[in-house]
Amino acid sequence: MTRIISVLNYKGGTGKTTTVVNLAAGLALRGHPVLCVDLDVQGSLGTSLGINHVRSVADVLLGYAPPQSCIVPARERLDVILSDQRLLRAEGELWRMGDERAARRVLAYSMRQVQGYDFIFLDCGHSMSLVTQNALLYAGELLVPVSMNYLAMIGIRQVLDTLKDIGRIPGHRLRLTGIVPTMYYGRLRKDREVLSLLQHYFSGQVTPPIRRNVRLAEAAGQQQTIYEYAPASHGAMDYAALVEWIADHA
Amino acid sequence: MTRIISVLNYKGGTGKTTTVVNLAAGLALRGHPVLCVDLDVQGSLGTSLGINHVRSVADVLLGYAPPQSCIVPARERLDVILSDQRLLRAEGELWRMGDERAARRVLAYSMRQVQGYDFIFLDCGHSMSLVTQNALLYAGELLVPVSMNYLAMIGIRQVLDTLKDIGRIPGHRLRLTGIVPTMYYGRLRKDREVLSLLQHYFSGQVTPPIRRNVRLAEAAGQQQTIYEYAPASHGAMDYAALVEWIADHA
Ligand SMILES: Nc1ncnc2c1ncn2[C@@H]1O[C@H](COP(=O)(O)OP(=O)(O)OP(=O)(O)O)[C@@H](O)[C@H]1O
Ligand SMILES: Nc1ncnc2c1ncn2[C@@H]1O[C@H](COP(=O)(O)OP(=O)(O)OP(=O)(O)O)[C@@H](O)[C@H]1O
Ligand SMILES: [Mg+2]
Ligand SMILES: [Mg+2]
Repeated sequence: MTRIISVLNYKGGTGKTTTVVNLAAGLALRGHPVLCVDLDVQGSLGTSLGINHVRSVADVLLGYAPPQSCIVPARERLDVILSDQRLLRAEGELWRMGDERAARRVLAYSMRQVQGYDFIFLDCGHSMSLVTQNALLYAGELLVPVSMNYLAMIGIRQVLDTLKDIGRIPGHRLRLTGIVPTMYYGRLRKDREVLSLLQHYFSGQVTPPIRRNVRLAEAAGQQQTIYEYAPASHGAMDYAALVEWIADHA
Repeated sequence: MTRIISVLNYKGGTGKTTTVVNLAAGLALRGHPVLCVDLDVQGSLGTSLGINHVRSVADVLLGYAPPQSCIVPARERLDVILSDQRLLRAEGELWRMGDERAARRVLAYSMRQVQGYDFIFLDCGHSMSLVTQNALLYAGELLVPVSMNYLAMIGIRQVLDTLKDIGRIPGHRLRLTGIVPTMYYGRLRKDREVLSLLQHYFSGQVTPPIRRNVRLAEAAGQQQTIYEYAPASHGAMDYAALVEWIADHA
């Protein structure tokens, strides 16, 4: 049974792409076939893995090509569908359908033929858009990476409000699987306070935190996963722990 | 002559809102009347200043209200037009106009009656959207806050590509006034390398860096400007230096 997990936070720069890359890569290293779909117009998934392809998720949404021809291998057992600026074009076309209910089901409908993965991650980036709604209706689970700022609570609230809206649609359940504290630096009181606030309000759903670790930023700059770039670093340890947590919280 | 300055980076979390708040507040403290317009659906400008209003920039874009009735005072000489999730609705309506050329001029047209400010800042957030294009056609200048990661160069490239597209429109000139290095931590080699790369490629246009300073994050959590929350901090010093640089680079 494929677990389809959307990774979303409307707040920018909260470690979403870093989490998608290293969570997916960690699961692939454990033997799971994984697909990552980039739904952020910035295309950072491809940049972070050093992968290019002429086809993108825009082709899937616009109906120009079947998903299978947009899938490209990134690592062993790790495939991706990339994104690019044509996603803005796709957003426009979705709005112009004039039927929001149909417009937000395009991705789920196109992707129904995609088989054979244990996990499909959707990097929703940070936009509140029809493309994001497509991701939330295709997914069965939601992960929310949050950085350690008091505004983090507001960000989660906005995502949960969207969850409620999606939840009201008959036949569609989207489970909040986890809140991932990112860039955690325990020596800052602010970080300790925000983490304990999260654990208080979302007990049971807060994953082990990902510590601030410059190796994670460097790895992306080198277009490598953390396990390739710095396998002994805190970043690798923390994402390996997250891999286990995700596997245990199916 | 009002300086209309859009603040944009498609990369999330690069200090855009923090820069808009503290640059605007610093100019207001120097005696300049300033207006800030939030064009990010997350509405972080209002949250950062502790300001609420029933009207938002969505009302301006949808034509529901004139800008004057959407303007709310935030501090002495500092006014704001807030944003909210209705901005997604506005984006949809702009697409449904079916005429992209007209759809991206709505903001400039509505705001032409707004007078009396020395500076108008547009917090464009991180989305590539029709709303952002509206901001870029209304503005005369562009500021790009970048955080110290190698992906920062890619982010600037994407913004400059948009600049070129806007530049091809007859009668519209948008000047890249500055690239603002944010969250700079000089003890990291990565940060020193990225800063010198920026200074090499954009010499003359790179502002003094804003150092990483937890007071800036705490100030936003307290819904205060840095000058209110921690006037003696590095954050306050660095943004005051940016205020001078902006004033000198008209
Ligand atoms: N734990 C960490 N420690 C240090 N740096 C990190 C960590 N996690 C992510 N980063 C770096 O912080 C920056 C933002 O991370 P990332 O791009 O994953 O965030 P995002 O939420 O995907 O951003 P966006 O909203 O633009 O999609 C990147 O340069 C990344 O390399
Ligand atoms: N120089 C700094 N030092 C420490 N923290 C900072 C600094 N600048 C900003 N921050 C904090 O980093 C986070 C991201 O900053 P900010 O919200 O200004 O970025 P943004 O580019 O507006 O993000 P978004 O893409 O979501 O609009 C905030 O919690 C902010 O308080
Ligand atoms: Mg991302
Ligand atoms: Mg912002």
